[in-house]
Amino acid sequence: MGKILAITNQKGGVGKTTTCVNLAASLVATKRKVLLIDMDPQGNATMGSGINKNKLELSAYDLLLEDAVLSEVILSTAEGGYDLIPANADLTAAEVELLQEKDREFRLRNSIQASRDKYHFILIDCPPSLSMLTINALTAADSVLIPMQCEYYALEGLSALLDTIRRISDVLNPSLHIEGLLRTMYDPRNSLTRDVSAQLTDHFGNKVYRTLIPRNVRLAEAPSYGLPVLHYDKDSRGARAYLALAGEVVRRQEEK
Amino acid sequence: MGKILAITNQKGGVGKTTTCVNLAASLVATKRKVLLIDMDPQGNATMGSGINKNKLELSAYDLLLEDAVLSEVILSTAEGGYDLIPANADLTAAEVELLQEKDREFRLRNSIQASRDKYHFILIDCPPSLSMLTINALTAADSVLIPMQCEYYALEGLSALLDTIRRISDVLNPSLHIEGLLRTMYDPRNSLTRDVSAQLTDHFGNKVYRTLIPRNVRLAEAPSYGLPVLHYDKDSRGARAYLALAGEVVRRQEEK
Ligand SMILES: Nc1ncnc2c1ncn2[C@@H]1O[C@H](COP(=O)(O)OP(=O)(O)OP(=O)(O)O)[C@@H](O)[C@H]1O
Ligand SMILES: Nc1ncnc2c1ncn2[C@@H]1O[C@H](COP(=O)(O)OP(=O)(O)OP(=O)(O)O)[C@@H](O)[C@H]1O
Ligand SMILES: [Mg+2]
Ligand SMILES: [Mg+2]
Repeated sequence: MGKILAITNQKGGVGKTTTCVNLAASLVATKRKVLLIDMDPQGNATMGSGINKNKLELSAYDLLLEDAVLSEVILSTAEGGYDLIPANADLTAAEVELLQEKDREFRLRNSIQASRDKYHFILIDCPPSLSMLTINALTAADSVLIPMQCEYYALEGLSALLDTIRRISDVLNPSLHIEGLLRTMYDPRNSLTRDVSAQLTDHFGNKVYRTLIPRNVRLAEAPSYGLPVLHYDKDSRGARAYLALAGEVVRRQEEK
Repeated sequence: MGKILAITNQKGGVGKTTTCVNLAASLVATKRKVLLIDMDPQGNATMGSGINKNKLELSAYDLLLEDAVLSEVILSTAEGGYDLIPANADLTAAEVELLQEKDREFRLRNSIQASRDKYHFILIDCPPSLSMLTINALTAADSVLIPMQCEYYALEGLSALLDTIRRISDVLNPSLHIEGLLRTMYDPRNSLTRDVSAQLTDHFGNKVYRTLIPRNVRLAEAPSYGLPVLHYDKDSRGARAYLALAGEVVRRQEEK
C-alpha cells in the first residue's frame, strides 16, 4: 500500500522542492518505486527532475480539472528513476477554477487512489501558500513532511501550518498527521540555527527527523542540470544527507 | 508625489520581506517618510517590524474588503520610524473574497491613492505567488523591485514574473515598469551565484542594482527582535548594504 506524503510549508524557500526531488531519487536508490507529484505552478520539481515544463502535453492541471487519467499524465525521469506528474503555470488557473467544482478539495485524492498500490511512496511538492492546491495535497496525503529552515520567520509560520493541518484532518482527511519535521540548510556554526532547532526538538520531540540537511552548494547546483544531487555529485554532503533521510523515512514506515 | 514600489517575486524565500523592512528603515534614516504595506498573509513584515500580527484591530484585509480608511489601519513602528499597514492570516480569505468584487484588482490602488502624497516612498511586501494579492500590489504600484537570490530556481522563475508584469501593464496599470533587480544573499565565493549574477547583468543591464545584499546572519536574527537590522546591529554588513540600497533607490528617483 503506497504511502502518500505531502511535502509542505507555506513559508517560501525552505527546501520543499529540493527535498521532494532528492528524497524521491534516494528512495529509488533503496529499491522503492516512487511517484513525485508537482503541485506548484512554478514547476520547480518538474525542471529539477530534468523535464521541460514548457513542453508538456498533459500536466497536473489536466489531472485536477480535465479528468485526465493518472497513467496518461505520468512521465518517467531518466536519471532519478521515479515517475513524475509534471506541472507548469497552467496550475495557477486551477486555483480559481477549482473553487467552482463541488468536490474541489478531493480532486487530487480521487485521481491517485486507483494507482497508489503501484508505488511504495508518493511525494507531493506544494507551493508556498495554504491555498486550494495545498489543500488538495493535504486531503490526498496520509501524512505531512514539513521542511523547516531554522530561522525566525519559518518558526513563526509553523502555527498557521499546524492549524491548517488540524482543520483538514477534522473535516476532509481524518487520518492526516505529521510524519516529521526536517531541518534544512542547517548550519551548526550559527547560533540562530541552533536556537530554533532546540525549540523544534523541545516542542516536537521525535517527530523531528534525526537527519539534518546541511547547507551544501551542490544541492543548489544540481537542479540547473535537471538532476537530483545523487546523480550530480553522489559523494557530496547533500547527497549523503538525503540518502540518510530516505533510510530514516523507510525505517519509520516499517516500524508502523 | 510618493513613489509606490511593489517588492515581489513568486519564488519563495528570496528576501522580499527582509528587503521591505530594511529598505523602509534605511529610507527613514535618509529623512524620507515611508509607508510599508504588508500584503502577505504570513504577516512577516508585520512581525519583523515589531507589531504583533495576532493582536490587530484592523489590517490590510479591512482595507481591501471592509472599506476601512487608510488612516484608521495605519500603525507607526517605534524603532523603524516608518508607518505600517499590518497583515495576518485574515488576508488568506481575501484571495477568495476579492474574486466576487467587480473592481477586485483595484482595491489596494483605490485605498492608497488619497494618501500617497504624505509619503516619499510606499513599499508593498508581496506573498510568494502570482495571485490576487500580488495583482493588487502590481496594479497599485508605479514600479517593481524584484529581490533575486542568484540560484537556478529563482532565475528560472523570472520569465513568469516578467510575463505577469507585462500583462498587468497592458491591461490594468500602463505605467508599471521594473524599477530594479536586487541580488540578495549574495555569496561571491560561490560560482553558481557568480554565474547567475552574470546572466542577470547581461540580460537586464543597469536595471540590476549595483548594491549587492550579502548573506549576513544579522539579517536573519533581527526579525526575532522585531527590529530592522539598522536598529539591531547598525555596523553589520547587512545594515550597511541596505543603507547603500536606500541611497541608490533615492538617487535613481531623483535622476528621473
Ligand atoms: N540544503 C541546501 N543547501 C544549499 N542550498 C539549498 C539547500 N536546499 C535548498 N537549497 C536552495 O535554496 C533555494 C530554495 O530551495 P527550494 O526551492 O527547494 O525551496 P522551496 O521551499 O521549494 O521554495 P518555494 O517556496 O519557492 O517552493 C533553491 O535555490 C535551492 O536550490
Ligand atoms: N541577506 C540575507 N542574509 C541572511 N539571511 C537572510 C538574508 N535575507 C533574508 N534572509 C533570511 O532568509 C529567509 C528568507 O528571507 P525572507 O523571508 O525575507 O524572504 P521572502 O522572499 O520574503 O520569503 P517568502 O517567499 O516566504 O515571503 C528569512 O529567514 C530571512 O531572515
Ligand atoms: Mg518549491
Ligand atoms: Mg516574505
